[in-house]
Amino acid sequence: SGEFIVIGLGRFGRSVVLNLTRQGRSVLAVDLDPERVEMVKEDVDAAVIADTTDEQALAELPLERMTCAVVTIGARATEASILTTALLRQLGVPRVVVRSFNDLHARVLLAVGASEVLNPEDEMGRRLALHLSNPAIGEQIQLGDASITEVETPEAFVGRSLAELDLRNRLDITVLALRRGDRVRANPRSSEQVESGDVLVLMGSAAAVRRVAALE
Amino acid sequence: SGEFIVIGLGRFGRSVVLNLTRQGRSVLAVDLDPERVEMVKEDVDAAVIADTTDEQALAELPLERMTCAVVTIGARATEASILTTALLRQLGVPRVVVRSFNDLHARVLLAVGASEVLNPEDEMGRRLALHLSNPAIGEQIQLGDASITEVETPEAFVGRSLAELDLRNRLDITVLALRRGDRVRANPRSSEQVESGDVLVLMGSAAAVRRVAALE
Ligand SMILES: Nc1ncnc2c1ncn2[C@@H]1O[C@H](COP(=O)(O)OP(=O)(O)OP(=O)(O)O)[C@@H](O)[C@H]1O
Ligand SMILES: Nc1ncnc2c1ncn2[C@@H]1O[C@H](COP(=O)(O)OP(=O)(O)OP(=O)(O)O)[C@@H](O)[C@H]1O
Repeated sequence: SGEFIVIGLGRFGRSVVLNLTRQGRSVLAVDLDPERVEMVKEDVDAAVIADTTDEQALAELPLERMTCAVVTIGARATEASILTTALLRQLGVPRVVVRSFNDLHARVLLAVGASEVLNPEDEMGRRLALHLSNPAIGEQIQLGDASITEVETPEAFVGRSLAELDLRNRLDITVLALRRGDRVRANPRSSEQVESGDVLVLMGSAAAVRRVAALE
Repeated sequence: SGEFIVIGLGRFGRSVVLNLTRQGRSVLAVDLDPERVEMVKEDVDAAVIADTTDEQALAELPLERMTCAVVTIGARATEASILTTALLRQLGVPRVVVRSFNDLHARVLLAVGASEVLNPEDEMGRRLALHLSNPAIGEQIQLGDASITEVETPEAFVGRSLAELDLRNRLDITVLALRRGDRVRANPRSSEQVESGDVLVLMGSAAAVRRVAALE
């Protein structure tokens, strides 16, 4: 299991803190702004006011117990997030996950020892744009070159069996699962007839899946 | 295909604009701050400076061409996002997707006609916390009660065949796909032997999948 330290309690940092606590993890929340510390105090094991670019202040925290640090310092303090990341690694925290604000910031964070960087706005902007431009496409899992994608059944498929559609030979697409209302069936039989409103879980190249999703 | 209007060009709004343009969509970007409009002008079909709580200013935009509006006005102007959403619906935009900042804001937005609301920080905070607390768990697709989840093969599975593991009878889990290096195989045979480093794509209840992910 392990203990987490989360530094920087803006909207994103507070969401990470609350969700880690909900998953039953032990969390130490840190921010230089007393009001932000006050906002999460009730929800965590411990909450501390500290400027984490101050090595002295950081060294006084119980970092040896932490298996992972999450640095969610904001866009207006990118130097502080870089300095904090470097200090956490020097003080021996094994894994440091850091929020980045652009490609250059991400590269510098990785250079000073961040284990992972992520940019929540970019990631969510990408997902929303994908969802808006292909309304038939739902959630996706990227697996190397292939992807597993939820697709609303195109009208052109309704009333036909999976054998007739022959997606494997025509587009190299496998139907992994079929959802009809609340029921989900893994590896549907080839004789299964597709109905309107079915959701198909397809595995194939991103281009092949988009072609299916673009059918009327 | 259709045309999109994106209102509010903070980090998230700019990411939506850039990703819609990359998907080949036509985008009209709007903000009351000229500097923000300047930042995206080169990347979009049209970019306009306007205060979208001003009905007159909004009515002058070519809204009749828009199939969808995205309102990404920031946390410091929640009233503006509510008012803008209401006006867009009154002026006939068929679909309005709006960023929300808390549950109350989301409920009010839905009450004035938002088609969908989303909170990027909450969503990403939830995903990150899930990934951090279950390191063996990768991406997921929620399908009603079941979920399709990428799981790193636990050591306890290595060297055993899928038939021996008998996940379907023991945990009601189906192995939909198996990834080994760059190769991904859908519906692996039951005689397939699992190797260290394999990634399994499992379908089953969230609790059953977590039990597999928690094995050493
Ligand atoms: N040196 C530092 N030490 C500790 N906390 C810091 C430091 N510098 C900034 N912070 C904290 O980081 C937090 C997040 O920053 P800020 O609120 O500016 O970001 P934001 O981009 O608006 O965040 P969000 O989008 O998550 O709301 C703030 O609460 C701020 O006090
Ligand atoms: N009435 C309005 N009409 C048009 N644009 C507006 C209006 N009110 C606010 N905006 C714009 O919304 C944008 C996003 O707001 P802001 O930058 O405060 O949000 P933020 O929460 O920091 O965003 P992000 O997290 O996406 O960076 C700003 O560019 C602002 O000018």
